[in-house]
Amino acid sequence: NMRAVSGIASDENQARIAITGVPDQPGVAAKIFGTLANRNISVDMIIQSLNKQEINDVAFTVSSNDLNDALEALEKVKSEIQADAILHDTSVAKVSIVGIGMIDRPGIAADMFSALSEGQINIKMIATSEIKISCLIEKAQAKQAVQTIHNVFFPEACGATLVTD
Amino acid sequence: NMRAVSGIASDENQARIAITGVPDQPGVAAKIFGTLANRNISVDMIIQSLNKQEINDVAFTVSSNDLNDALEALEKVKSEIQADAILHDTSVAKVSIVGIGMIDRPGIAADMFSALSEGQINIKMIATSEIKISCLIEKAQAKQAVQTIHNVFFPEACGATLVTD
Ligand SMILES: C[C@@H](O)[C@H](N)C(=O)O
Ligand SMILES: C[C@@H](O)[C@H](N)C(=O)O
Repeated sequence: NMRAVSGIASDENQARIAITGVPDQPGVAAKIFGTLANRNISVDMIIQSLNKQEINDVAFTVSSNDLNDALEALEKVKSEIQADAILHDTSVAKVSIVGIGMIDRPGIAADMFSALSEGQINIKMIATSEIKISCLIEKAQAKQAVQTIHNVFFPEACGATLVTD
Repeated sequence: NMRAVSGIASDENQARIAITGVPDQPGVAAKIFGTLANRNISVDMIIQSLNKQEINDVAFTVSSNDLNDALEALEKVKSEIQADAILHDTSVAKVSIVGIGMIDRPGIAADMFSALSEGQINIKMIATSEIKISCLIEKAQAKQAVQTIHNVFFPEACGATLVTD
């Protein structure tokens, strides 16, 4: 399991935006992200889970530097997309494990989530791909998160650094 | 914009599972995915968006062949993780665009979402990474989805195939 993971990354310069209560209909996602693209705002994680009664939330992260521009742009289309609210959270960090073919390795995501759980670190959002498993967590816990994940996936490295004369 | 995308993929052999109403606390995600890993069930997209009042939903996809095993395993831990429900949907397909460095290209995701919207195809779930933007849609619309996305990102190819004698 451990060898599939080649690295751990942490990004504390992200802000999370969530557009809540939008109609779950064609065109909504296009409007949201088209609006951001028109302002040349790059979006990192886009996460949309299942709807409830034809209503959904669309969450995503942007660079902290782009947060104000993004919010301003989205406010302009808020009524058009019939959103209940546009929420944001700057107190987040994205912690990821990177590897090859992780999807075919059941247990890698579970091990990452266990590592965070061991550190009492709550997982706010999750997005995965074959080469990257990312969790959004509390920014203040980012360094601890990297450490606990490192202990799980690179235990021999930790053993070496503990040797003192 | 168009050149960043190297391909379009469609997978009609996935089933979506959603575990709803779980406490948004450390250990929950680890329990869910540890349970699946113990049965050697591979998980594809894991999507968890923001919580509401300390409660969250965790959605993910598995291969259709693994659906029954996955549901059986999750039922056993349902009360331990205090889930309201374990839902599933087999009528889904995952449609993705694949490329390099797509996160730094605002507008690629928007173009994909627009393509689907043009085809009146509702986007049920979204998960993204730098090299892959994936949408879960209605299975019956998978082929149409690939076609509309292809028209947007590879227009010259479509032009060629429309020539008839
Ligand atoms: C919510 C949003 O993703 C909507 N379902 C759409 O297709 O655009
Ligand atoms: C909901 C689940 O992701 C929870 N927040 C956890 O950390 O495990």
